[in-house]
Amino acid sequence: LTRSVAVMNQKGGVGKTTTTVNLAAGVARLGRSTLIVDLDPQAHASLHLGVDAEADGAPTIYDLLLDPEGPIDGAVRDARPNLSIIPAVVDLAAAETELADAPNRHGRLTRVLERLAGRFEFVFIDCPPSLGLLTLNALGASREALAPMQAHFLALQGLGKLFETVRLVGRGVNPRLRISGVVLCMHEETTNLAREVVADLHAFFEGARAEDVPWKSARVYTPPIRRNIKLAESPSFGKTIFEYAPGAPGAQDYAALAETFVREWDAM
Amino acid sequence: LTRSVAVMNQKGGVGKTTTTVNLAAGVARLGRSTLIVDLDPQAHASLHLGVDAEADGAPTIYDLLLDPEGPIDGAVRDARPNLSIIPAVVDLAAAETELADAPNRHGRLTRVLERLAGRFEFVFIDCPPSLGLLTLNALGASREALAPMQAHFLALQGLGKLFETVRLVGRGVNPRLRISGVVLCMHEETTNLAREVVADLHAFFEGARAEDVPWKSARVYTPPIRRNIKLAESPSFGKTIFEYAPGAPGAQDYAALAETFVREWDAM
Ligand SMILES: Nc1ncnc2c1ncn2[C@@H]1O[C@H](COP(=O)(O)OP(=O)(O)OP(=O)(O)O)[C@@H](O)[C@H]1O
Ligand SMILES: Nc1ncnc2c1ncn2[C@@H]1O[C@H](COP(=O)(O)OP(=O)(O)OP(=O)(O)O)[C@@H](O)[C@H]1O
Ligand SMILES: [Mg+2]
Ligand SMILES: [Mg+2]
Repeated sequence: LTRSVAVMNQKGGVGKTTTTVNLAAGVARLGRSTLIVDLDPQAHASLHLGVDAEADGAPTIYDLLLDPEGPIDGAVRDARPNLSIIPAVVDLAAAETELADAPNRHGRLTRVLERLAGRFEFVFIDCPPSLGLLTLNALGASREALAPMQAHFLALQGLGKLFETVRLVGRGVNPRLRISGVVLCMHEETTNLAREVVADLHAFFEGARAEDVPWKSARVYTPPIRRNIKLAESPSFGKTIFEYAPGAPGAQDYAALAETFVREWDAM
Repeated sequence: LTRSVAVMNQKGGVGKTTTTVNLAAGVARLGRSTLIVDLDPQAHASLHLGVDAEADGAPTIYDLLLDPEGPIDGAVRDARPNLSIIPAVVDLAAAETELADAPNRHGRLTRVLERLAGRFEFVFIDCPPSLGLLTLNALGASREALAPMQAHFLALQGLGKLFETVRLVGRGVNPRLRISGVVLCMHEETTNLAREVVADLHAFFEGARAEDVPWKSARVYTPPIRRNIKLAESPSFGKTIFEYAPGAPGAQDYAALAETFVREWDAM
């Protein structure tokens, strides 16, 4: 069984890529076989790990979306011990248009992950800041949606639409889809704003426990990921936080989050 | 003559909305007639100013993009003294698909602004985190592109693609398009990362001075906008920073930026 996770939020710059890379790296460091699928035309997750898909010419996620039956082994690159990645390239931006009228346009990534069934225990899919076709493919292919967010007002505003999208996909192509919860990123615990937003989040999730909705068992993950400049520096070296600054708060927080994530999975 | 500005950056969460609202408000406070066009399906600029387009039922930017000859006066709402806004609604997300095969799909907003010619001295267009059809409309309709950014590595990476897009639009539908420059947002001057990124930016712009490119006179605007929690709090009250916390660093910085922006325009 595979814990496949769409790391998504249409709000920009909330920590989707930073969380995909460092949570996946943390899980891999715990010895679990892990795959990252970079579904963002910006290809930042690929860049973060030092993988240049355009340089090596091997298939990318773009090729696999256009032809899910195409060559797949070359697309999966080893990035670290226990950590592989199917990288993105900027061409991926065209995929939304090219697939707009294509058959099974929402189920392309599902097919790709089916072909890799059994190879990885954890799959994390980095999504672009939108609820378009790429994100819908991620939601269609995953067991759960994980929403990084910043405890700011504008990010909270977007959650309603985010949940509604998950509900629609859950009623349509992917009935098993759940929202596992929210990861607080760039967190400044000492601000009133952060405390108010977190309180709102907890109240919202508590209120949903008895309802038949995809977020009925959603939670605010702990620990929050504190704001830590080391997390912003590490991509420029093509390194995860554990390689770049293993003692930094960012490394502590993502390591703890990875342990929570694995422990929770083993208990299910 | 109108200073029309596409506030754009495909990187998410870099301060596009916060800059559109507070720079426009700063310019309006200096007595200049200013229009905000909210071109983001998230409608955060509209939310930030307390304008709920869905509640009042009047035309929105969505309606005008689908029919640029449609009713326009009701679409322009007074938001503050000297400051008007054409708001967005979530339906706008569908516009990219609905207009994908439409005639003149890149020139819709140009037509809308032509119909408002002479009414406003400054026009700021808030773009979504993408280089898709909405952002292309903004670039086609504007005299200049202004890119808010965070002095982080991943934001710097995206600039190349951003400039390339501006160059393409400049060669195609809008030969007068320039990049006026970059606004540094959420700036933490004391970090090495910020200093390195700013140094890279300055070097890049200096190196372009002699070339025939749309960014030959681009600059890093001063002052940078410091990280200030008040800027993140103000949208939750439907207020600009000047209304919410007039003495805060965020208000000082956006007031100074607005003065720079107006003074520069008067000198042109
Ligand atoms: N906890 C943190 N502390 C400091 N900086 C952070 C932290 N998390 C992320 N960053 C930085 O903030 C910026 C935004 O983060 P990131 O790119 O991961 O967000 P995103 O949601 O993937 O953005 P996009 O919507 O553009 O895909 C990046 O420059 C990143 O390096
Ligand atoms: N200087 C600042 N200090 C503190 N918080 C800020 C600052 N500028 C913006 N913010 C907050 O950071 C978040 C991202 O800013 P904003 O929404 O303006 O970015 P954006 O580029 O418009 O995002 P998107 O790509 O989603 O449209 C918001 O919650 C905003 O309130
Ligand atoms: Mg990202
Ligand atoms: Mg915005």
